[in-house]
Amino acid sequence: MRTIALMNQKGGVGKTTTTVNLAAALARTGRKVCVIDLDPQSHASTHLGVLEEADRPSVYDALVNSTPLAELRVPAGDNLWVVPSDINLAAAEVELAGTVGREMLLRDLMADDPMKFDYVMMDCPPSLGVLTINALTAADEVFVPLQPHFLALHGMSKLFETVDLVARRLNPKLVISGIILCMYETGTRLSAEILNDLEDYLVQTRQSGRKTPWTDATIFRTRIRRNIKVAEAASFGRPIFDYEPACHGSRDYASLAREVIAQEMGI
Amino acid sequence: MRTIALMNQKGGVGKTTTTVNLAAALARTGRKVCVIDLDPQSHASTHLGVLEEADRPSVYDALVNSTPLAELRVPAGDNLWVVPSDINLAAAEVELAGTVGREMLLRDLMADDPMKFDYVMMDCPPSLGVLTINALTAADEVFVPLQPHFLALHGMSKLFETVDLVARRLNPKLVISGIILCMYETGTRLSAEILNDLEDYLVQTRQSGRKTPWTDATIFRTRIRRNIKVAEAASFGRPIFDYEPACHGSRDYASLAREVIAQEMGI
Ligand SMILES: Nc1ncnc2c1ncn2[C@@H]1O[C@H](COP(=O)(O)OP(=O)(O)OP(=O)(O)O)[C@@H](O)[C@H]1O
Ligand SMILES: Nc1ncnc2c1ncn2[C@@H]1O[C@H](COP(=O)(O)OP(=O)(O)OP(=O)(O)O)[C@@H](O)[C@H]1O
Ligand SMILES: [Mg+2]
Ligand SMILES: [Mg+2]
Repeated sequence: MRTIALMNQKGGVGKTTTTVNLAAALARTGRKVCVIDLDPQSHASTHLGVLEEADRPSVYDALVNSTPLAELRVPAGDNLWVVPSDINLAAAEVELAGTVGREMLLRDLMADDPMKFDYVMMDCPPSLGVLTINALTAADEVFVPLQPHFLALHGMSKLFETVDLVARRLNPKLVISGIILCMYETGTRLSAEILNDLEDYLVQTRQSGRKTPWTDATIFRTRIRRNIKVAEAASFGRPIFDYEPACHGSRDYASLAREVIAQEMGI
Repeated sequence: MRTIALMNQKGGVGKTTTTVNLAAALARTGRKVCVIDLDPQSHASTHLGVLEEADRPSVYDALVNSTPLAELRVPAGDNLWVVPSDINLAAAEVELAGTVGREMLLRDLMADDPMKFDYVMMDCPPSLGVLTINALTAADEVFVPLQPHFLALHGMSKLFETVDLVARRLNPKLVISGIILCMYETGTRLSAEILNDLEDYLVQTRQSGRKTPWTDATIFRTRIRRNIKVAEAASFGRPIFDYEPACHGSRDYASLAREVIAQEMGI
């Protein structure tokens, strides 16, 4: 079982879109996949067609009331499930501030969950608060969706620093196993420059000789190209494969899934 | 003096880019403009070429240690100043949780500020936490940068609800005076559909007859078109006008500034 946190504190870089479409791509290969939506805006849930319902419990109840994940999980397609979020989660930062071991809540809920999956994928909000820290403490791996823009690259050192802190204090097995280039605009100088900067940054951080959580991080060769159909799919509450199976977006996410599966051999 | 919060809890919709470029466009007309960077990632500061320096106080010190804004403000161009942010601001949510009147801290600092500007523009982080609430309590007006995508539109009702709460409990004069369409891709069906949905939503919310903070909200006619030069300008730490004065981005932000100035007559 691979437990992966999709995180990046920069907003709008493709975290949710990648969580949903990569999860769907892996499910199409027969692997059992569970998405956990940790964003109070519940965009991953919405994108999978699971809309907020007044009295339905959500991941908020898991964290604040210890409701088992199995009671919250709903089907979202063949081999695909989602533990939905809701807006109450926005209060979790303050509500959990005084809870002992607040960073380990999700990890313990997942350990108690009888159902096993091939992949558990956690969509994180655009911040480094208690929800993202819960995901990093529960995960074995981190995938970093990244838009090849300057402001998105600017935050990588803080992202790495946070992952390092969690690895040292809360979750020694945590590694950054992949960086996913999203909304890639082929042919622009900016994309090429940012990619160069990123590669240089990885090489430089490795030269220190110290083993870090990103020492073995790879930049996936598949670029998720900017393609309006990917954004349209969200408005239909379906992954890209159900909406427009022959577009760039479907090919790119299928190709990314193949690279992710190829990593399994090495694990 | 107009005090404007640029906010949208959805990530990556163009808040920072619009704060910086609209502020620069207004400054080019001779108006005195101060940007306040309330995002812990300090992207507005970086985009204005004001890089984080160890030991330099920031808006964190204003909120947590009551340092006057005048001591924090640095020049960022002709008629343009910025009160920079820093990463310590990320802890403000938890650090201020127990502070009495934590939502009014920025409002009171601004009231004490001897220097008066024509425009004060606050860049908010992608959340509805204490930093954004401080901006809404200190502001007279809200501008909502919005990418014409489904997930961005999805959050508008929560955004309006939050502004309504702040207007009722903390700041009765607060209104949403403008919605700015960013990263607009002309000719795509999605942009046109989202724009229609947004217009319908505004009409519907007005029909209730009750006066709300968005009753007079206008969708600015200027669309900020997607244009890679706008993203490139951020990596040079300059507003678009200094980087590429003849591109779509410069024309769009200049046109937006003209619409914003035209609103002054009505104020
Ligand atoms: N490859 C793509 N091509 C075109 N549009 C895309 C692509 N990937 C994502 N988008 C759109 O870009 C916007 C940002 O993506 P998304 O919401 O997945 O990012 P995020 O990092 O999850 O944002 P947040 O920080 O708010 O959680 C969305 O409107 C989405 O539909
Ligand atoms: N008109 C545009 N054309 C092309 N790229 C743009 C445009 N406006 C903004 N961008 C780029 O899109 C990305 C998102 O914009 P920006 O960072 O301003 O959004 P934001 O809402 O402030 O994000 P966050 O939620 O992280 O604070 C940035 O990399 C920016 O350079
Ligand atoms: Mg998201
Ligand atoms: Mg921003």
